[in-house]
Amino acid sequence: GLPLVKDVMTDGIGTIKPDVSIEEAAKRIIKGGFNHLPVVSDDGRLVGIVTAWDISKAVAMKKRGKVEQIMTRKVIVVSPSDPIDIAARKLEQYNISALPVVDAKRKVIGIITSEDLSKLLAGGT
Amino acid sequence: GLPLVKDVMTDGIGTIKPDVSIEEAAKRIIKGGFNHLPVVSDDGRLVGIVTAWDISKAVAMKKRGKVEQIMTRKVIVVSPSDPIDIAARKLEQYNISALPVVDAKRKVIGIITSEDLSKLLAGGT
Ligand SMILES: C[S@@+](CC[C@H](N)C(=O)[O-])C[C@H]1O[C@@H](n2cnc3c(N)ncnc32)[C@H](O)[C@@H]1O
Ligand SMILES: C[S@@+](CC[C@H](N)C(=O)[O-])C[C@H]1O[C@@H](n2cnc3c(N)ncnc32)[C@H](O)[C@@H]1O
Repeated sequence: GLPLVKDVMTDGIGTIKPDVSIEEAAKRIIKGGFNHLPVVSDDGRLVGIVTAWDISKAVAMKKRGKVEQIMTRKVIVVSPSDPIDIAARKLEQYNISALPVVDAKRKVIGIITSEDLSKLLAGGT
Repeated sequence: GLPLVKDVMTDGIGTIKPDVSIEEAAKRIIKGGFNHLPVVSDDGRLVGIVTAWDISKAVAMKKRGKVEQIMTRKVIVVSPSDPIDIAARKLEQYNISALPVVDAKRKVIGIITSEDLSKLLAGGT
C-alpha cells in the first residue's frame, strides 16, 4: 500500500512559543532552512503555526510584534498512521505546504511538507 | 509514462524586477497566495528568484532595500518537456520548493512547485 505519514515525516522538529518576537521566529526559520514552525503552549499543545509566508505578510503590512499576532490558529494536522494520500489531499484542499503530525493528545511529534511528498516522485521510474 | 512539467506547472505567473522594494515583493507574494517570484530583467530574461524565505531572512537580519539585494541569482530551472521526476529530483537536490519553467531563450513561461507535485499524490489509489 501507500507509505504512511510516519515513514515520510520529519521528526525532532523545532517549535516556537506564541510570545516570541516575529524577528526571532524569522531567525529560527532561516537557521533551520525550512519554512514552517508549529506554535506550542507551555505544556506542549499545538496552538498555531507560523511560516515564512506569515512573516512576509507582516513585512507587507509593516507589522512588528509577536508570533501570536501573525500565526494561524486553526491548524490542519495529520496522524502518523495516516496514509500519505490523506496528507496530500489536505495540503491541496487548504492550499498549504506543511502539516504538523500530532499524537492522540495533540502533541507535535513531527511535520510533513509538500517537499517531503514531492521527494517520493524523485526516485527512478 | 510520467506526466511532463508542462502538464503540471502553473503558467501566467507573476514576475518581479530587481529594483522593486522588498516590501512591494512581500505584498505581491501575499496578494498572490504563493511563495516564489521569479525575478526578470527589462527584456524578460530570468535573473534571479525571491521567495517568502528570502523576505524572512531580511527580517531576521533587519535588512531593508530592494529585491536584488536578497534574491538568489543562480536559479535552478526546468524545461516544459522534462518529465516530473527530473523536477522532483532538482527540488530535492537543492532543498528548494519551486523551479521556474523556461523556454530555449530562458524566458519564464511558468513555475512548478513541490505543492504542484504533491497534488499528484492526492488522487484516489
Ligand atoms: C494559505 S498558505 C498560502 C501560501 C502557500 N500555499 C504556502 O503554503 O505557504 C499560507 C498560510 O497558510 C498557513 N498554514 C500553513 N500551514 C498550515 C496548516 N497546517 N494549517 C493551517 N494553516 C497553515 C500559514 O500560517 C499561512 O498563513
Ligand atoms: C534553500 S531554500 C530553504 C527553504 C525551503 N526549502 C524552501 O524551499 O523555501 C531557500 C532559498 O532557496 C532559494 N530558491 C528557491 N527556489 C530556487 C530555485 N529554483 N533556484 C535557486 N534558488 C532557489 C530562495 O531564493 C531562498 O534563498
